[in-house]
Amino acid sequence: DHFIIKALEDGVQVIGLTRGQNTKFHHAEKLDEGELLVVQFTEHTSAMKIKGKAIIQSSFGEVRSG
Amino acid sequence: DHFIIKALEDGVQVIGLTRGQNTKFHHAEKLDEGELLVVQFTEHTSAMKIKGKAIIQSSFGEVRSG
Amino acid sequence: DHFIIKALEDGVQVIGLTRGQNTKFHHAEKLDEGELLVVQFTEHTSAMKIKGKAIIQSSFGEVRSG
Amino acid sequence: DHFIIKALEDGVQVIGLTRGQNTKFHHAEKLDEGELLVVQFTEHTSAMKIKGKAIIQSSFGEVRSG
Amino acid sequence: DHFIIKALEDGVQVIGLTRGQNTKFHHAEKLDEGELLVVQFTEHTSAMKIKGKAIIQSSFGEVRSG
Amino acid sequence: DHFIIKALEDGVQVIGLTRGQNTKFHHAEKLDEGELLVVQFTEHTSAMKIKGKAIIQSSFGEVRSG
Amino acid sequence: DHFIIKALEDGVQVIGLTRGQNTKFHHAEKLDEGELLVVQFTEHTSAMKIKGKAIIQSSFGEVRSG
Amino acid sequence: DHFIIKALEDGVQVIGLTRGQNTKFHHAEKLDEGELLVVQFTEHTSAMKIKGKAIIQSSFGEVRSG
Amino acid sequence: DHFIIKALEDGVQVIGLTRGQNTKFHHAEKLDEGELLVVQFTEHTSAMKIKGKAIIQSSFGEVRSG
Amino acid sequence: DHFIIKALEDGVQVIGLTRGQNTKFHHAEKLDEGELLVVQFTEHTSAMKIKGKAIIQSSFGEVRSG
Amino acid sequence: DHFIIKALEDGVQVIGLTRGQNTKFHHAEKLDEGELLVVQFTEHTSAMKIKGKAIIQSSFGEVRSG
Ligand SMILES: N[C@@H](Cc1c[nH]c2ccccc12)C(=O)O
Ligand SMILES: N[C@@H](Cc1c[nH]c2ccccc12)C(=O)O
Ligand SMILES: N[C@@H](Cc1c[nH]c2ccccc12)C(=O)O
Ligand SMILES: N[C@@H](Cc1c[nH]c2ccccc12)C(=O)O
Ligand SMILES: N[C@@H](Cc1c[nH]c2ccccc12)C(=O)O
Ligand SMILES: N[C@@H](Cc1c[nH]c2ccccc12)C(=O)O
Ligand SMILES: N[C@@H](Cc1c[nH]c2ccccc12)C(=O)O
Ligand SMILES: N[C@@H](Cc1c[nH]c2ccccc12)C(=O)O
Ligand SMILES: N[C@@H](Cc1c[nH]c2ccccc12)C(=O)O
Ligand SMILES: N[C@@H](Cc1c[nH]c2ccccc12)C(=O)O
Ligand SMILES: N[C@@H](Cc1c[nH]c2ccccc12)C(=O)O
Repeated sequence: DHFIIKALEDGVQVIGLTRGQNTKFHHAEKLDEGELLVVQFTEHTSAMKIKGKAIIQSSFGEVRSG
Repeated sequence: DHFIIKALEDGVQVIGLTRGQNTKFHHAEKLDEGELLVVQFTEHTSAMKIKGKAIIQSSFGEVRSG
Repeated sequence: DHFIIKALEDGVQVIGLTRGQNTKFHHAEKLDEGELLVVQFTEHTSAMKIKGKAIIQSSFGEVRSG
Repeated sequence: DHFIIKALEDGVQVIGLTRGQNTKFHHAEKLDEGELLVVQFTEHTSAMKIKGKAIIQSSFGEVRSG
Repeated sequence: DHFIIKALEDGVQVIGLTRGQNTKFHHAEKLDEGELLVVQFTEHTSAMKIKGKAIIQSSFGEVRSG
Repeated sequence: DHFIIKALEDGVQVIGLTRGQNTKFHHAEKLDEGELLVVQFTEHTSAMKIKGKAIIQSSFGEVRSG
Repeated sequence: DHFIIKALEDGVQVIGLTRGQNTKFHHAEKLDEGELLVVQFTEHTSAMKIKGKAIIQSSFGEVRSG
Repeated sequence: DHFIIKALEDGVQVIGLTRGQNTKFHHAEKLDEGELLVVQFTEHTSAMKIKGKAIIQSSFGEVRSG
Repeated sequence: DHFIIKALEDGVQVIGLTRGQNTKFHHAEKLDEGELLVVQFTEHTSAMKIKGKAIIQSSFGEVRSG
Repeated sequence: DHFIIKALEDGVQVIGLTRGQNTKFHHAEKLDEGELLVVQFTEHTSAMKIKGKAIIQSSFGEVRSG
Repeated sequence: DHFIIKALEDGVQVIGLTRGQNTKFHHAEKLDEGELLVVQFTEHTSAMKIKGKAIIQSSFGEVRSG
């Protein structure tokens, strides 16, 4: 399971939420317009939050945030 | 198995229910309009509840809540 | 194997039945109209009962209850 | 492997038959009209019998009983 | 691997044959018209015989007996 | 891997051949017209022979014997 | 991996070749016209030879020998 | 992974090459016109050479040698 | 899971982010126009960032960065 | 993962490159026109080089060398 | 996961990058025009760089470098 996030503006954030009993933010990767981030679910990340204008590609197709 | 939730209004909640004999709420992630949350089932989460206006993408296609 | 239940009226119940030699109700999650519940089969749940008006999405497509 | 049974009348029964050398009834879940039951094969259930008017959804499509 | 048998007349029999070096009948489930039986291959059942008028659904589609 | 054999005449035989260094007949199941046999490959059966008029359904589609 | 061989004449042979460093014939099953043989690759058989007029069904479709 | 070789002339050879650091011929199966050979990759065979006029069926479709 | 990145200008960067509790840059591979990089997720890389004009091929299709 | 190479001229070479830290040639199989070679990736071969005019079939379709 | 590289000019390079914490070049295979290289990801190779004019076939289809 992976996801591709393409920022459509500066300041887009892709935030990793911790796996386990507690759910906290462990990392926020900032993207400038045009930059691309490819991410997986991992041992430490079981949820992700996306803030700002971006395109997200997944096995379900595309969706826009922001 | 993962799900993508896109909030269509402020105050949308994605609630994780505990895996195991008891079923309780362990986390409620609040989303503002346009924000996106990508979640999995996990060792601690075997059910999820979604309150408020949102689009949910899954392997079955899309469905709206609220 | 997961299922998405969207309540079409208040008071919809998604009931978990115990896995094992005995079959009893271990949890009933109540949904108000528009709320959505995403559930799995688990170590503790090997059957589910749905009461009230709802849409159920599964790998077989959609079906309505109530 | 799971199955979705939708009762089309009151008094529909979904009966679990025991896995193992002996084949006996271990549980009969009664459904009223409109109620829905989602079931799996399990460690204790290797056959199921359906009595009364119902729709059964499986990976093979739909079939009616009764 | 599972199979769905719908009886088209009373007295349909779904017979389980033993797995192992010997092949004997270990159980015969009788179905009345309209009743439905969903069965798997199991640790004890590696062949099944169907007598009487019925519809059998499998991954190969449908076939009628009787 | 399973196969469905529908007898088109009385006296059809579905013969199991032993798995292992030797290849012998270990069982011959006789079918009357209209009767159906559903069989698997097993720990004891690695080849099957079909004599008489029958329809055989497999993952490759249908074929007639006899 | 299995194969279905239908004899189109008497005297068709389905020959099993041994698995391992040596390649020898370990069994030749003779088929009369119309008879059907369903075979697998096994711990003892890693190649098969077919002599005489027959239809062979496999995951690649059909092919005729002889 | 298996392959079906149908000889289109006498004297077709299907040659097994050894698995491991060395690559040598360990067996050459000769086919007469119309004969069919069904082969797998095995613990001892990691490459095969085909000499003479034949049809080879594989998961990629058909190809002719010779 | 792999990805193919084709640089459309000089100075494109494919950056590997560390797997684990911390998320840092562990490697930045620079590509000149026309050069191609094929990468996997690995034990050390659970996210990748792409800066500059490039085409990225993945199981979701193509997307452009920059 | 296997590949089928059909030589379109004499002197075609299919060269196996060693798996591991070093990458060297461990075997070169020469093919005459019309001969066919079916090969796998193995414990000793993690790359292959093809010289001369040939058709190569793989899960990606066909491609010509030379 | 494998890839097929066909050189469209002399001097094409397929470079293997090391798996692990460090990312270095461990091998560069040079291809002359028309030569073909089939490669896998391996225990030692988790990224590959391609320089020069070539066609690359992968599960995503074809792409040209250079
Ligand atoms: N810490 C949670 C994160 C999470 C995953 N899926 C969720 C769904 C709802 C709420 C929280 C979550 C877990 O690992 O389970
Ligand atoms: N605690 C329950 C949560 C649950 C999962 N699926 C359900 C279906 C119905 C009711 C509750 C549930 C369990 O792990 O099994
Ligand atoms: N306790 C039962 C629940 C069940 C699952 N599938 C069923 C089908 C019919 C009746 C009961 C069931 C079991 O785990 O097996
Ligand atoms: N107790 C039997 C139940 C069963 C499964 N499949 C069957 C087919 C026919 C008759 C009985 C059965 C078993 O576990 O094997
Ligand atoms: N006891 C036999 C039953 C059987 C399975 N498949 C067969 C095919 C032919 C005859 C008998 C069988 C076995 O387990 O192997
Ligand atoms: N005893 C043989 C039976 C067999 C399986 N496939 C075959 C093909 C040809 C001849 C015999 C066989 C074995 O287990 O291997
Ligand atoms: N004894 C050989 C039989 C064989 C399988 N595939 C082959 C291809 C060519 C020649 C022989 C074979 C082996 O197990 O490997
Ligand atoms: N002995 C070699 C045979 C082989 C397989 N694939 C190859 C490709 C090219 C040359 C030789 C081979 C091995 O097992 O690896
Ligand atoms: N170090 C993080 C990297 C990561 C993966 N997926 C993410 C999604 C969001 C933010 C960070 C990440 C991890 O292994 O989990
Ligand atoms: N010895 C190398 C061979 C190799 C495989 N894939 C490659 C890609 C590029 C260069 C070399 C290779 C390895 O096993 O990893
Ligand atoms: N040494 C790195 C190579 C690598 C793989 N994927 C990457 C993506 C980006 C940068 C480097 C890499 C690793 O094994 O993880």
